Amino acid sequence: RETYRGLSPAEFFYRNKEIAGFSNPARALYQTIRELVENALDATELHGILPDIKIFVDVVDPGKNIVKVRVEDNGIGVPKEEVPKVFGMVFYGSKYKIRQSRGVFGLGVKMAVLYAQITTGKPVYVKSSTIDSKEIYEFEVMIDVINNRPIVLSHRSYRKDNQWHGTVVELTIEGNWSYAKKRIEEYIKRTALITPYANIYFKGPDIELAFTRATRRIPKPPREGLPHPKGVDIEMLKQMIAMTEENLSLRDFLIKYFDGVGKISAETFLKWAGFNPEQSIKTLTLEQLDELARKMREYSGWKRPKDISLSPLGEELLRRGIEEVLKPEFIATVTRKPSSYIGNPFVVETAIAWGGKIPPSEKPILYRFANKIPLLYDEGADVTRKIVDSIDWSVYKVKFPAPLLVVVHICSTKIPFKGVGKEAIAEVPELEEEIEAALRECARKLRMYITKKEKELELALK
Amino acid sequence: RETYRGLSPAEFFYRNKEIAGFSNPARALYQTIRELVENALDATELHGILPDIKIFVDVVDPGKNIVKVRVEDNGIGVPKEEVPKVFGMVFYGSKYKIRQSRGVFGLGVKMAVLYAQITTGKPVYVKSSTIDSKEIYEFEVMIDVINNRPIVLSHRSYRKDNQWHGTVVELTIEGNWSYAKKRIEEYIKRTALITPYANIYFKGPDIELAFTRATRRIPKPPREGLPHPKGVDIEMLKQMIAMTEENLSLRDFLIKYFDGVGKISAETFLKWAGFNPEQSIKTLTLEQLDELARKMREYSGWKRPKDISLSPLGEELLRRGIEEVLKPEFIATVTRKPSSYIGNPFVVETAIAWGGKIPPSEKPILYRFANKIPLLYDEGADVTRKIVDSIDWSVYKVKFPAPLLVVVHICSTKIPFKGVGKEAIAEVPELEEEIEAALRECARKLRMYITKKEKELELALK
Ligand SMILES: Nc1ncnc2c1ncn2[C@@H]1O[C@H](COP(=O)(O)OP(=O)(O)OP(=O)(O)O)[C@@H](O)[C@H]1O
Ligand SMILES: Nc1ncnc2c1ncn2[C@@H]1O[C@H](COP(=O)(O)OP(=O)(O)OP(=O)(O)O)[C@@H](O)[C@H]1O
Ligand SMILES: [Mg+2]
Ligand SMILES: [Mg+2]
Repeated sequence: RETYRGLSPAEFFYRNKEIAGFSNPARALYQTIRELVENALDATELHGILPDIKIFVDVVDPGKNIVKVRVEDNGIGVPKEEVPKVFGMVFYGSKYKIRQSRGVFGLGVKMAVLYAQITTGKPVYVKSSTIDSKEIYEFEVMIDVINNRPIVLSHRSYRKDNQWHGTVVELTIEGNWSYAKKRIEEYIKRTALITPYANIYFKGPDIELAFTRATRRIPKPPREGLPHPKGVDIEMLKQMIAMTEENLSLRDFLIKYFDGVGKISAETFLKWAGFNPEQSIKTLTLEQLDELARKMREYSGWKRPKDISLSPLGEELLRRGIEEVLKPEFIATVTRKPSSYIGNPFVVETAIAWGGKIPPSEKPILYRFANKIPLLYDEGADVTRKIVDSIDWSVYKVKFPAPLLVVVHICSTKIPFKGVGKEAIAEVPELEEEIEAALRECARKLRMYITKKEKELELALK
Repeated sequence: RETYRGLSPAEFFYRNKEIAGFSNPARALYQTIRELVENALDATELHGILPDIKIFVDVVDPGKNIVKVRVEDNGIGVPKEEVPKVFGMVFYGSKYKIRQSRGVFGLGVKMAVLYAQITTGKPVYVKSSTIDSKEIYEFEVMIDVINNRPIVLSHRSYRKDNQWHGTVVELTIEGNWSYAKKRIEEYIKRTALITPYANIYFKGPDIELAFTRATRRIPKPPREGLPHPKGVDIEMLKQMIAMTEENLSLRDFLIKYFDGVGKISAETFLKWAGFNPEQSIKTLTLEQLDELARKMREYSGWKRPKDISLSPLGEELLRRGIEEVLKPEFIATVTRKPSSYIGNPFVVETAIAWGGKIPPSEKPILYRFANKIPLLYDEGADVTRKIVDSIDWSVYKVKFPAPLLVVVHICSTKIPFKGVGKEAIAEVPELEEEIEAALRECARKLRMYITKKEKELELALK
């Protein structure tokens, strides 16, 4: 009497779009812009290209809240044969790897395409060309929601007679510009703060923002890494063994497929774990796989995860970005050494800015960033806010109200986001320790500055 | 140079299980239990069956935190041919309809099965029989993660020689009982509170809870409803028109497929919207569909959504449940009339309990429920906590610390959950209004009680 059915991923997110941040026309406009901007910045910066990003928002029908959003970048472009799926298939992308990037789910732009399709019936317009392509191509794509497949409404290509490479994405959605304007402006400003090597131009219905790059120095792009033994599980082992054609020995399997495992460490571990290093991986039983995964997680002798897969901003760029956008009286910055949780490497960078254009407030203003994405919502559910509030700032000579702004940037190959809308970060103990340690390092520098200013004031008063 | 790939939904949730609440062994044990219990209660109560639910938690290997979870119910069972997909395919289920139920995503039990597979490599064990089935069947199922398909490891069936119907689900997972125990106990207690017509038996490693039903009265099960015109979008119209074989007129299409639309209201609306009621739906252009969807959402003359698809507890059962579990000195209850947001009907029921076994606290203790599911996490991100904190309780003669407990239960065909882990509810204005109105109604009754007690005290002192 019950009827049973399945849903495609596209249909699931069509029915539950608020879970991805598309809950109302104001929030949806914000989310559409950020999904496109984050894709544009990944397409440039992950490949060592200085980003030139342009964002255009036009209200095409004020009575119906119809808004056109267009984002242009000078990135690596989307290969022609990949355009339909990249824009028209949920859970499809190029960021399913062990490498720091803004995108992680293979869902973002599809949510925006879906939202446009739902609210205006219009396809996404894409124009792109890769660096080595001889042509420029244009597509109009919609999503076949029932089947989670792209529908190409139109496409054309023509010879490229210049060196252009990059992507243009244009969407027409129901969006509430006046309600969303403040947050969008804040998002653009904070993006400029965390990417001081990017040119970012934003043209909205009643506002124009232009951030010229403060430096041509760009962080070293992250490189794809291998999984770390600390993060292994039995399902992962099964899949990896099924995917290897060769019947490797346990030792060679560990060396080849895991981060930072050499011949000596593999053999030391296997002897400790009670395994024969020569055993062929295809002969492992389920019980042995379970035991192997468990022992790999438990072993404390592994090298810490490499950080080649990370790309922190670094203290100098963090300082430049904050100076450009906030012009404070004082800045303290800290970029911590890499740490890790369950085999996922991460770096915490923090800054404290004081005075200048920062308005006084009753508790520290907090700017949160994850993999260079500004997080503006759900602050109350974010681990970083919890830590900032748990610090007794009077120890550092801060009396509220104070012109105190705290910047926290977490880089990782796996940011523990609480939801697919990427707004709040979960409480991971290793992360909490690092955030607090970094903040206190900055706070001590602030205290030295406040002490110095107090002394100068005393001298001036004599 | 970038490599592109897609993920199946199973692989997506394998990689991002923390987004569904499976973030660590303690939380995962809690989530596993609740996913199974919520399925068991849906399988009984949605069909008018008085629930008999048994939950068993055993620590099978304390050193490795391996825990076995078993849930038994007397529900409608799972049809034999549906067992593999229902337990082995993400986004598959029987609750993708317009009808109040605890389950909504077609994901819950699969997350638990996936988590067991990842942490112990063990399949889910299922035993079931539907009411009219002549046999009982047992299955062991795992998920083919890459392809999002079930793998049936074993199955057997045998003749049923009694009237048994229902389901047994057993999973072996890595779970931290000692860390999760307190929350699990609270979850079971609150489940008993909100379902006073259920027998709930819980046996854990060092604890046994038995809640015998306080009444045989059960809320009228919800009936499947039709979509309401206020909630329509162009994608929905396209899909509905594509699925209808007959080339209906616009008027007949509205009458047949939408909630509460009769001949007169359909014609009145279509004339107001500038459409010809006789136009065949298959001849509508994209522009017309867009206009039709827009006008359907805008029109203020629709009947309010029917509430046959809802199943609130009602004031009497809410009172019984609170009395049984909390034994307070005073209870005020309110079940509001149905309301709606974007065409989704909802009912808010609240209760205020005072004194008795309720401990005094600095602000009201809050028990949140959504479709009879207790919500225990992310209170800071929930709209209900925000409203409870925004009320000035001194107006109702409450001085803190006070033994004040607030119960808020929201029933809807679409609960605006913030995430697939179902822990916090988003800020929907229509919902906020109703929650506040209901709480103030209860608070006024509390004030009368407090006033009466003050008078009694005065008389006693004379
Ligand atoms: N502007 C762009 N330039 C180049 N490639 C792009 C661009 N936008 C999207 N892509 C490609 O499309 C893929 C899918 O994008 P989408 O936003 O849906 O997912 P994602 O960025 O991988 O992850 P997330 O869901 O977290 O955003 C990306 O992985 C990338 O390969
Ligand atoms: N104990 C049970 N008795 C009968 N049917 C069940 C039982 N458990 C699960 N099912 C069936 O399996 C389906 C899938 O369950 P699952 O928990 O994955 O999703 P859901 O309950 O529909 O939604 P949600 O993801 O929100 O829990 C259910 O819709 C129901 O049809
Ligand atoms: Mg993206
Ligand atoms: Mg369920």
